Amino acid sequence: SPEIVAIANQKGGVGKTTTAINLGAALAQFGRRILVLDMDPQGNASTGLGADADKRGDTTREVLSGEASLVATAMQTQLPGLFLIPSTTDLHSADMVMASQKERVYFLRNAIKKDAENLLEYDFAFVDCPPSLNLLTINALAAADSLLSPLQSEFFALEGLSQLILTMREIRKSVNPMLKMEGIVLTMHDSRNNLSRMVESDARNTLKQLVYETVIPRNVTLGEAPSFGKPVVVYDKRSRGAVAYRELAAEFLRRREQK
Amino acid sequence: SPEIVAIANQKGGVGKTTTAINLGAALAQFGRRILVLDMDPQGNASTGLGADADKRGDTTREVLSGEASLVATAMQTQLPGLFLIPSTTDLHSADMVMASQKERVYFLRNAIKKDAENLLEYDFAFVDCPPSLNLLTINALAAADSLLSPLQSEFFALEGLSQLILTMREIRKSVNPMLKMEGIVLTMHDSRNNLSRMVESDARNTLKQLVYETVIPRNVTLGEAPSFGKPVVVYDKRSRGAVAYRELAAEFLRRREQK
Ligand SMILES: Nc1ncnc2c1ncn2[C@@H]1O[C@H](COP(=O)(O)OP(=O)(O)OP(=O)(O)O)[C@@H](O)[C@H]1O
Ligand SMILES: Nc1ncnc2c1ncn2[C@@H]1O[C@H](COP(=O)(O)OP(=O)(O)OP(=O)(O)O)[C@@H](O)[C@H]1O
Ligand SMILES: [Mg+2]
Ligand SMILES: [Mg+2]
Repeated sequence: SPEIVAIANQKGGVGKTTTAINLGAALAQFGRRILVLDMDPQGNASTGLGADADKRGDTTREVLSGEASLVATAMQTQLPGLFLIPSTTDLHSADMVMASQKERVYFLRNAIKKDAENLLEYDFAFVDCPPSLNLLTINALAAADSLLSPLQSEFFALEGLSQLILTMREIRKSVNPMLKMEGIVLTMHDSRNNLSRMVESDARNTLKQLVYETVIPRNVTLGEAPSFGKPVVVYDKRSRGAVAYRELAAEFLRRREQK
Repeated sequence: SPEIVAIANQKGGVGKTTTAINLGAALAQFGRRILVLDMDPQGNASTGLGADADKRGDTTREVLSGEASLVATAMQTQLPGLFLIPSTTDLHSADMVMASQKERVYFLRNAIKKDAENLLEYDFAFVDCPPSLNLLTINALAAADSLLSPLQSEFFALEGLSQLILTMREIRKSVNPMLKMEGIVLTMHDSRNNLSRMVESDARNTLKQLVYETVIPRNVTLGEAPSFGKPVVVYDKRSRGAVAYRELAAEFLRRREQK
């Protein structure tokens, strides 16, 4: 069955959505079958994969509430092998509704279990989380096999990492003992500037093998691609952004083979 | 009494904290008395203003729960005229506690009312909000006179603006009829790149006078300054970031004189 990977970090704007879209797309180009689940009411992963806001039938909200099954909701993107469960701002109200229920942290996990048969055809599912340790993110961490966390090469982002690791430990103790830290990916990196280099050396010194060797550079095509509803590996496959995400995908697979 | 300005945008990493710190600091240098209230459990505004995590006595959490008064909690920063109400990750649990109370959206407003006498000495209070439309942000919008929203010069950020404006309308209808849209500030702008220019022209065409003339450029000193616990106007006063925030402060004051 597919490995469920939560892409989470409560610090805002660190590259969660960009990583979910482009790591997913690069793996699809390598022949894997990938599901991206948009767990953010902002719906950025949905827009970035070309799902126009008015064409999103069933969404993550209906999957969480049990009205729709996971795999039936998955829609084909322009890239073969890459599928999306879109979200809209309606997901915001699902957050409120879940809050009062006893099973509130297990809605996603239950939806995955219910559809386990149909999910067998996928290799990986990436859950794009909102910038907050709210119920939507907790649901993703409770359902995931592993957590992949983008780390923006900035001071505030480095500061937030310890909070994320603490939260991860709590989740492991309380709702999901199997959750493991998959890795940390440096994003928006500019090797000419001291701050970026300082963040990288700090992260590698403290987190060692957890930090991916691949570093995603700051590259304007990564900001342009979503406005065309395309992953960067489709929008501009020779760009530094596309090259970096293909390298990341290769390392992501290598790490699994070594285990 | 001071004008309460909420600095909010549910899109992550758009420059909310950087604007709260540096607009506040520039106004303090112009002789105004400024209070920055950190409403984000990440505590970035607190770190960026030099309040070490282990030296934060009473914080926003105690102010919201009524255990401490607003002005008594305010701590002097290194810059004369600039005061801070710090936060820690404890604020997360306050969010949970508030959720079950009837007055849940008015905790901040009640704290401000209770301390109205002592607040008279301040000219402006800036509330730095987390990247989410959660109870902490709603409390800030319910208590604020105006909303100042940073707009990162990126596609996803532009997309999120309509959601923010919808939320603002709902708040005006339900909890705070006096709340007005103060303005929108373009941040991390790079005039050499098409995407930045596209976002700027889109924003100015649709939002007209709401968009500040002053545009904050992408400038690495804005990322470096928080690692020294200083506003950029103190850390490197001749940098493009410092110049831009001083210009923003001047325009912020001009907009008020013209009204
Ligand atoms: N390596 C990069 N180089 C340049 N721009 C980037 C890069 N990665 C992401 N971006 C842009 O930076 C912005 C923030 O990235 P993104 O939206 O993926 O972060 P996020 O963590 O998902 O944000 P949020 O916390 O709001 O969910 C986006 O506009 C994106 O297009
Ligand atoms: N104009 C700028 N030029 C360069 N870097 C900037 C600029 N403004 C902010 N930054 C840096 O970009 C990152 C995001 O900014 P900031 O943390 O202020 O955004 P935010 O909206 O408060 O994020 P969050 O949504 O997590 O609260 C920070 O590391 C900050 O130092
Ligand atoms: Mg995102
Ligand atoms: Mg912030």
